[in-house]
Amino acid sequence: MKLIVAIVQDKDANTLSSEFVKANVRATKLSTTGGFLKSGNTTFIIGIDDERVEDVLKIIRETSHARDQFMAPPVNVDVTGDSSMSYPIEVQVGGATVFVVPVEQFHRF
Amino acid sequence: MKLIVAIVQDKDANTLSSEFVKANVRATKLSTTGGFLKSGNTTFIIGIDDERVEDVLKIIRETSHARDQFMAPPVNVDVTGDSSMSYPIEVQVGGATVFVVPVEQFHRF
Amino acid sequence: MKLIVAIVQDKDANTLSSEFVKANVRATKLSTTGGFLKSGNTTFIIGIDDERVEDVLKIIRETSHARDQFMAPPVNVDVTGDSSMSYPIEVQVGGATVFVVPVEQFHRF
Ligand SMILES: Nc1ncnc2c1ncn2[C@@H]1O[C@@H]2COP(=O)(O)O[C@H]3[C@@H](O)[C@H](n4cnc5c(N)ncnc54)O[C@@H]3COP(=O)(O)O[C@H]2[C@H]1O
Ligand SMILES: Nc1ncnc2c1ncn2[C@@H]1O[C@@H]2COP(=O)(O)O[C@H]3[C@@H](O)[C@H](n4cnc5c(N)ncnc54)O[C@@H]3COP(=O)(O)O[C@H]2[C@H]1O
Ligand SMILES: Nc1ncnc2c1ncn2[C@@H]1O[C@@H]2COP(=O)(O)O[C@H]3[C@@H](O)[C@H](n4cnc5c(N)ncnc54)O[C@@H]3COP(=O)(O)O[C@H]2[C@H]1O
Repeated sequence: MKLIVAIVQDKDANTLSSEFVKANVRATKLSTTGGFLKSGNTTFIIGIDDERVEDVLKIIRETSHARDQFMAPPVNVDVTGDSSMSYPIEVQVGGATVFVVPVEQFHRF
Repeated sequence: MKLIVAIVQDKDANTLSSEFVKANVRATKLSTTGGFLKSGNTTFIIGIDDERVEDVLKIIRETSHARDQFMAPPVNVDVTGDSSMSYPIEVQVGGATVFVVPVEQFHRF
Repeated sequence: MKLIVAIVQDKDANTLSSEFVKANVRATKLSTTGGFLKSGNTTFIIGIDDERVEDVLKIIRETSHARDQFMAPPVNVDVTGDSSMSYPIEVQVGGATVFVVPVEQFHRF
């Protein structure tokens, strides 16, 4: 048994949930926030048998899409009052960041 | 030291919190959502010494109760417009789904 | 690769986020609740290379500050109606509670 922690973009969360249901993959969803962009994203916690880890990774890989996002630029005021540095910065946000963690005991009560 | 991740129903969350406090079990609560029913539930993260893992599992087992929940049926329109498939589906939701994860370092700052 | 789970006080969350960004440490933030005080706190999930675990622990240790918090006293009504037990209780809340968890697979899709 493994615990998969997958951070994905909100735009892909509902599709990913449906794909998990179709594949009989049990999952719990958390509303989270990215540390850099400070915008909302979604973290799935998925407990899964060792033999199905690759299936789950495949579903995540095929459903999550990298996208460009703009972030408000850091405030930068130099001595001439020059605002040439104030355009929004484009950042590419990945489809998914995934960690597979070992599980020593699994119980359903 | 282990990290216990326990997903329980909202109805049992407050009782479980009180039982943890009485037993001097430290815990952090997350508001989460079930991937299938899409309804709110509660996930506890509990860091606990190896010798107390069984105590914690016992508290969770005795406090969390399986219940029936109804889910809105999937929309199913067939060629005759037959709506015979539109009754809510009854699903049994377990008291708790629990993962015990190994911890390599534990710090309190 | 390790997964660091760090529970900190809301008051330190923004500073900790900035320190992570400056140090190029990727993190995801969760809004959580303490099991004892039932007040909001923040949990960071940080996936990090083994060689950088100590850097991350240092950042957390230096940024998170222990504080006193008051909790509403438990309701205690004795037979004489004595309310001598009704003062708020002072509790020291640590800067951070941190778990380092092993990661078997790490993927970015
Ligand atoms: N210090 C920095 N310098 C330059 N660019 C930076 C940066 N920190 C982040 N970025 C960029 O900004 C995107 C959004 O990061 P954020 O932290 O808001 O949102 C992240 C975060 O919530 C989570 N995440 C990614 N790696 C993580 C890790 N190692 N541990 C925990 N969470 C992670 O997944 C979300 C998407 O991450 P992704 O890497 O695809 O996309 C990242 C990356 O392209
Ligand atoms: N392996 C795992 N990894 C991560 N989280 C897990 C998990 N197993 C359970 N959970 C979490 O615990 C909640 C209760 O699951 P339980 O299996 O008791 O109760 C489930 C189960 O009886 C049923 N169910 C879930 N998926 C199903 C499916 N694909 N087919 C048929 N029934 C399903 O619906 C109930 C509610 O499921 P929901 O997903 O809304 O909510 C789940 C989910 O949030
Ligand atoms: N082993 C663990 N597993 C998971 N999460 C953990 C944890 N240890 C700490 N936490 C999380 O960190 C927060 C701060 O804990 P700390 O021990 O610094 O500060 C604690 C501690 O000084 C005190 N406290 C907690 N439980 C107690 C108890 N049973 N008896 C006496 N004091 C308690 O109240 C403060 C606030 O506790 P609260 O539960 O609201 O909030 C906790 C909880 O959300």
